[in-house]
Amino acid sequence: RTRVITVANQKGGVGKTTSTVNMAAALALHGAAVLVVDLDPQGNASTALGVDHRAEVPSVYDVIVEGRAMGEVVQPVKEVDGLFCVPATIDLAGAEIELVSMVARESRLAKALSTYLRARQEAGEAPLDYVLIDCPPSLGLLTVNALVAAEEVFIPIQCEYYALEGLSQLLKNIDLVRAHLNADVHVSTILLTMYDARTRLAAQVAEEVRQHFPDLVLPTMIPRSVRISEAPSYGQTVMTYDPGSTGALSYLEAARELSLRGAAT
Amino acid sequence: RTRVITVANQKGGVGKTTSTVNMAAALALHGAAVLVVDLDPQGNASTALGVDHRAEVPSVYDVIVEGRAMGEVVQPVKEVDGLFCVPATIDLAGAEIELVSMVARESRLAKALSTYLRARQEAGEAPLDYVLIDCPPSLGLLTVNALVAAEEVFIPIQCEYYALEGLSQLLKNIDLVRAHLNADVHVSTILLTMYDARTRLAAQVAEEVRQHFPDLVLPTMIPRSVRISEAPSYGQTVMTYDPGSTGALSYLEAARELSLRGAAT
Ligand SMILES: Nc1ncnc2c1ncn2[C@@H]1O[C@H](COP(=O)(O)OP(=O)(O)OP(=O)(O)O)[C@@H](O)[C@H]1O
Ligand SMILES: Nc1ncnc2c1ncn2[C@@H]1O[C@H](COP(=O)(O)OP(=O)(O)OP(=O)(O)O)[C@@H](O)[C@H]1O
Ligand SMILES: [Mg+2]
Ligand SMILES: [Mg+2]
Repeated sequence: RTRVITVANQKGGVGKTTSTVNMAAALALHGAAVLVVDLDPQGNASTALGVDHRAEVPSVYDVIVEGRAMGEVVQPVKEVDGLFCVPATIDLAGAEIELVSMVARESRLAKALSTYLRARQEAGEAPLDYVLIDCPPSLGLLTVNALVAAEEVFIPIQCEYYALEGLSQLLKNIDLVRAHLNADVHVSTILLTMYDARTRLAAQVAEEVRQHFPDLVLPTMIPRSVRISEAPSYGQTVMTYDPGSTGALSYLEAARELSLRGAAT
Repeated sequence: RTRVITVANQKGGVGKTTSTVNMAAALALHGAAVLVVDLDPQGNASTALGVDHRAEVPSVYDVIVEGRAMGEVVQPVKEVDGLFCVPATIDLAGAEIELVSMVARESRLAKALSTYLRARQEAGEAPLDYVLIDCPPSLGLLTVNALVAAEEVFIPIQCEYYALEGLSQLLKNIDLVRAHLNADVHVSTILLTMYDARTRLAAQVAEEVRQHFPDLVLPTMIPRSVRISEAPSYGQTVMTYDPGSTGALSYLEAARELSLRGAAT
């Protein structure tokens, strides 16, 4: 069974992309077959994975707007065996407006992904263990497509004051998608990111999130660490850029907790 | 003459809200009359200014979607004389979809603002010196409304690797708005934010941005500082929360540089 997980939070800069690529790499390094779908027009996940995403490269835009088969745009990630990526290119920026008037506008990614997973099966390929979808910082049609395509929602929360401000809106939108578009989608995981042990604020926010969502928050928190933010400039995840760093070890631990939880939640 | 400045960058978490509220407070503390328009459905700017923005409070949603007069929703900011705010409430989250099919969907904020400024003049009130518009992390209709309403664009850039990745897209969109909707809009200012002097990465990104945009980047950089991120939890800007901190002093300096540049750029 393939676990399809959408990484979402409309608050910007909370570690969606960083968590997507590092969790994906950590899972793949442990033998899992993992696909990252980059649904952010900025293409940060594609950059972090070292995957080519210049304008003419086949991308997720071709899949959801033009109807191209996903299998034709998947690229392997050089640094990590078992890790693949559907890149985002700049034309994705226009997708939200283009999707508004299209048929089945909310479920085009879901359909493309289920077709791809079935085609892999019929071709006798090993099934993917995880699909992680990186979302832009908004609740528009791209994020809705991701919520319709997934069963699980993974929410990174930065240990900063504004963290809780948009959360109720995100949860409301997930409820709307579950009521009208995808009965299976549910929040399975919350990850606390950029935890700075030197500040009282981080501890206060972490405490508050754990009180609100005791069963969803992973025990491991990701510390604020320069090595994590340096890795993308080398086209790598921190897992291969600096495997012994606190950042890499905490993502390894968080990935283990995610895999142990299973889809059962 | 009122300078209308849109604070925009679709990259999330780069310091748009933090720069908007702290620059606004710094300008007001020096005697300027300043209005902040919160155009982000999360309402972080309203929170940081300590302005009530619960669901039933009259807000920018009523102005741009319902056509309500802006003068009816402006609130004074208690902590700082001369500083006002048009708050954002949760119903702004639905505005982008609602705007798509409305008449003059791109210029509703521009029209509401120019009507408000003229009404203030006719009532014999002192003119506003600055209007700062805080945008959400996307290039949708809310940000387009802000770009149509403004003459200047102020771009905060975080000193992190992904900083330059989305910039060309933002500049392209500004060019489109200038070509079709607002001939006056131009990028007047770039501010480097969350500069961490301990990392090589921050210096590299700052250097690269200065090389690309030598005339636009303010000399002052905003350091990463815990006091800046703590201030919103007290419903204050750092200017009043901790006026002697490096964060407050650097925003004071940046505001001085912005006012000296004038609208001439
Ligand atoms: N644990 C960490 N320690 C230090 N820096 C981090 C950490 N996690 C993320 N970062 C940095 O913080 C910035 C924001 O992270 P990231 O881009 O992953 O967030 P995001 O939620 O994907 O942003 P967006 O909303 O724009 O999509 C990036 O520059 C990233 O390198
Ligand atoms: N100079 C700084 N030092 C430390 N923390 C900062 C600094 N500037 C901003 N922050 C913190 O970083 C986070 C992101 O900043 P902010 O919310 O202002 O960015 P934004 O661009 O408005 O985000 P969004 O894209 O969600 O609108 C906030 O928690 C804020 O308190
Ligand atoms: Mg991202
Ligand atoms: Mg903001």
